[in-house]
Amino acid sequence: GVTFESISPADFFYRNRSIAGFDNNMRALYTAVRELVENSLDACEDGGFLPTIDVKLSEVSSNWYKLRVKDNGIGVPRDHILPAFGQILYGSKYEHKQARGRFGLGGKMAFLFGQITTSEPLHVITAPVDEDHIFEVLLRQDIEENKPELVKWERRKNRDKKHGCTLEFTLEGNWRSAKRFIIDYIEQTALITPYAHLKFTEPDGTIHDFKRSVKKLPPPPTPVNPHPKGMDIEQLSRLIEDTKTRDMVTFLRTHFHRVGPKTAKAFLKTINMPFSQDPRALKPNDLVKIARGLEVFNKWLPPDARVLSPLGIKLLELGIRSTLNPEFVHVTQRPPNSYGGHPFIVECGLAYGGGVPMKESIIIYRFANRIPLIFDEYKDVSAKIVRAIPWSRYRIRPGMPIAAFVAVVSTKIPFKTAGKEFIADLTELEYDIRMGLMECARNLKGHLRQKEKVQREQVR
Amino acid sequence: GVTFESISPADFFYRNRSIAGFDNNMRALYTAVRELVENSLDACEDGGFLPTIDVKLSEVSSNWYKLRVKDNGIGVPRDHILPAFGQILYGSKYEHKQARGRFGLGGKMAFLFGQITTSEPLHVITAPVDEDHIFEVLLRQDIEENKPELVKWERRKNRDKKHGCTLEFTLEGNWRSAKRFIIDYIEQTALITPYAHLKFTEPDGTIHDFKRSVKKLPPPPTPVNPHPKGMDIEQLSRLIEDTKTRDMVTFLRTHFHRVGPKTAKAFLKTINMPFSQDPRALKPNDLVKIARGLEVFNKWLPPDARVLSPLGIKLLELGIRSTLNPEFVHVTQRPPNSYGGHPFIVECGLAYGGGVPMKESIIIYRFANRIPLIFDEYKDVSAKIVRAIPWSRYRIRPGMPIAAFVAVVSTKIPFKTAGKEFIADLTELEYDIRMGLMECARNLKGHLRQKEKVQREQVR
Ligand SMILES: Nc1ncnc2c1ncn2[C@@H]1O[C@H](COP(=O)(O)OP(=O)(O)OP(=O)(O)O)[C@@H](O)[C@H]1O
Ligand SMILES: Nc1ncnc2c1ncn2[C@@H]1O[C@H](COP(=O)(O)OP(=O)(O)OP(=O)(O)O)[C@@H](O)[C@H]1O
Ligand SMILES: [Mg+2]
Ligand SMILES: [Mg+2]
Repeated sequence: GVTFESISPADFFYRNRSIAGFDNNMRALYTAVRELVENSLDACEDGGFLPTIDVKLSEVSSNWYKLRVKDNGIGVPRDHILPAFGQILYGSKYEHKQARGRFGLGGKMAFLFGQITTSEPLHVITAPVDEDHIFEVLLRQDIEENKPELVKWERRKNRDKKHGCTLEFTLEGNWRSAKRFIIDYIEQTALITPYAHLKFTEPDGTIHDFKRSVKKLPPPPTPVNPHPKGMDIEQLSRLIEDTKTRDMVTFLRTHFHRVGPKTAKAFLKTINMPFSQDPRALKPNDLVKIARGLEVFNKWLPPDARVLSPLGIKLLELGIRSTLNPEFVHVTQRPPNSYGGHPFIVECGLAYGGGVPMKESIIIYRFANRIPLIFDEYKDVSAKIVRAIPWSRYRIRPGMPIAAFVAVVSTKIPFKTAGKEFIADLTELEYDIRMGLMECARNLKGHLRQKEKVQREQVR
Repeated sequence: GVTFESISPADFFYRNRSIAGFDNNMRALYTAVRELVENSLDACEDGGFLPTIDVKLSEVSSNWYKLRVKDNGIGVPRDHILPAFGQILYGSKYEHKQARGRFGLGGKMAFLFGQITTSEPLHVITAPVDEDHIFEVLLRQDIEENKPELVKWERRKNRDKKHGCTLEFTLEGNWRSAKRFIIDYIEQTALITPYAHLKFTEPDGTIHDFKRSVKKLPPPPTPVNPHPKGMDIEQLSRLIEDTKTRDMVTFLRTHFHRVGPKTAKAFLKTINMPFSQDPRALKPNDLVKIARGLEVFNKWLPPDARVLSPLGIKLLELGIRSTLNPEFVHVTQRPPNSYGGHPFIVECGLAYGGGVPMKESIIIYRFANRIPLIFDEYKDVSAKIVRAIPWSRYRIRPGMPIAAFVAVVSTKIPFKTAGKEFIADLTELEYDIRMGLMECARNLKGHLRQKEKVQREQVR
């Protein structure tokens, strides 16, 4: 007969680690660096600190590398050190707020890959902000049970009041193949995080030092209620289960983003629901009615852009000019939009000429919640849109030196893989990316037409 | 400060369902059909029964569809009905054997999507083989706790001794957009499963009836020990934890695929380990030594092809000819290979002319463990290889009517997403796909050269 079993989520991601970005020794090394740098950037921004992040990769023996990442972030509170680093699907980024982290597994998958290839434990030194001690911990993961295994725990007084986290572990990797992608990732991260000081040391000792060029943090994102558009019945039932409200108008105003009394009442009228209806008395059929109505109702206010923290067109243009020194740049920020209850903002840019390389097709730079996406460009929704735009209509021909920039921020980036390599084909997102790039294309067309005109007059 | 939480695996895949193939209402409807058909095919083959599968999609209201799938497989044993359909990461396909299922979540994600869009429960009627009763169950999923919620349970005597499973649930879907992909999937499944009787009824009543054209099942795959190449330390420690063996030669012979006493001793010599070493006394350093040694040792026997169940070049050619009626076909089966302890076999085919459509680039048909892969072709490892092959060297030019077929079977297909849409870029796999397609290309070149010669002589 057949044998039934259940496996832990750690076991699932161990057995199927290509889903989390650990396909092979090249991708594993890249993803490990990515996941730790993103954890450090989140930890610094969470505390309002200008990030200082030191990444060091050193060769232990052929194919074995020690990765060490040190930051000045908020550190990890004592009671959460073991599960934060040893329990898959445990983390501090499950709330409805823009962050690089989201899944509760990235950093841990990196340590897990180190453990299964070298058997070495994870070494953590952390000085959590608001606590008086520094904790130095060695731990492993019990993959079958999905829990941390403590190897060593030490605590000492935090005399100089510094805060932050240093992580070190050893993993098998393919540096020769990963090198250009890792360096590309670090450079692009520095491009869109000019307020961070990022230092990366290669195994051969070469140092890439990206000093801060901006001395203050951008306004941080804030936690936010879900936007009413695209709610599903599970989300609704969870809100109803925990709600303290006792009528539907207050329910809508309390739990959804930017819903005032007038809008709430107008909505309830469209589904023939009394304003005084107690949310806890709703039947399953009512939930269906509400979910469908929320999707169809078209008088919702769009999400408030201030809950998100986009790059800003000034910063995006600065980054493009400093990286590529182009002859022409146009950047634009789309109005806030939302999908499935999650607000998002798309920013687009086109750069032409100057230092932009000439390639057969348009080079695409992609950013999602300030994470540069380096792999699988042609699989990404941005590439799908770039392929579909009728560029010749804007006098843009193959072989021209053109680079496109697409930056998305959201309370939830719809990644297609747990390795955050590329974004799913989401209809609302496709619309904004297309509109943004076409606006940039129209502006570039004007520049090209002007340039042609000048060139023709020179010929005469 | 920050708030730490953990979430259940059901909650993870609910929140991030694009990772499981439920990106939007079109993909969700497609993936739901796929997952249930594959569960039914596995259930029939597990019991050695010629599959008879009846898939019916009917429109409940605008955008709501009822999906009903009935099969004559082994059914689900009474004690496993609730977790099999209500607990994510629970299933019968975790063993080391070729199967369509693997993750323990596909069918459940389909029902979950139905539940969150319509609030309707899953309706199961199952007659498990080897039991005397038929069970009729209504259930929902408690997503936050990752456990089934029983709504109704009935049992009656199984008088006519039939066996199988019928599943029915309602989900929001986009049939208009999904239609061509779903029909494509059903047709390609019929192509590579000629021993199955597959019937699909569209919402408008149109019936696609694919009768059996082959009257017996192919030899089934068998459970197998992992192949020694590409073991990691976690796999080794699990084997050691459970082993009844007390010396390393017996350990290797008992737990690995095709390792005899001579090979085991030769291997142990290469890592200076005594034959009598007790596996339970191994230190972490020894595990590292063994893992590295297993990877480097080059005298392992390749995996025994008989544990896998490839299509076979006869069946593949039959399927290609019946679908496309080409002027020329060449198919080939690569020798067994393995990666990470998992044996795999690649079969390739090229079809030219006749009914093969003329497209700008080569059309690629992909199969993984007899699952047709319909989406995301350009993201798949096969497409990566097709783009990289220098076709002009074989007189194959763009615009020729050419279709490529790549079928992979393995104890573990390295899917890049939990939605099984495409395969990760695995080095060993890339090698075999390239060699297989180039062999077909050489044969096609011969055919094209012959054809040109004949045409030139006709001109004279
Ligand atoms: N350098 C760090 N400083 C402070 N806290 C950290 C650091 N690295 C990880 N953490 C904590 O550990 C938690 C788990 O990290 P992990 O990378 O596994 O998941 P995540 O970042 O929450 O989500 P994702 O899987 O998307 O990366 C984080 O949520 C954070 O609270
Ligand atoms: N039609 C069916 N007949 C018999 N057993 C079934 C059927 N459908 C599902 N099952 C059982 O329920 C289990 C869970 O199915 P589910 O699709 O969720 O996961 P899986 O098939 O094991 O893996 P995957 O996520 O890769 O599909 C299966 O392993 C199988 O034992
Ligand atoms: Mg993280
Ligand atoms: Mg399944």
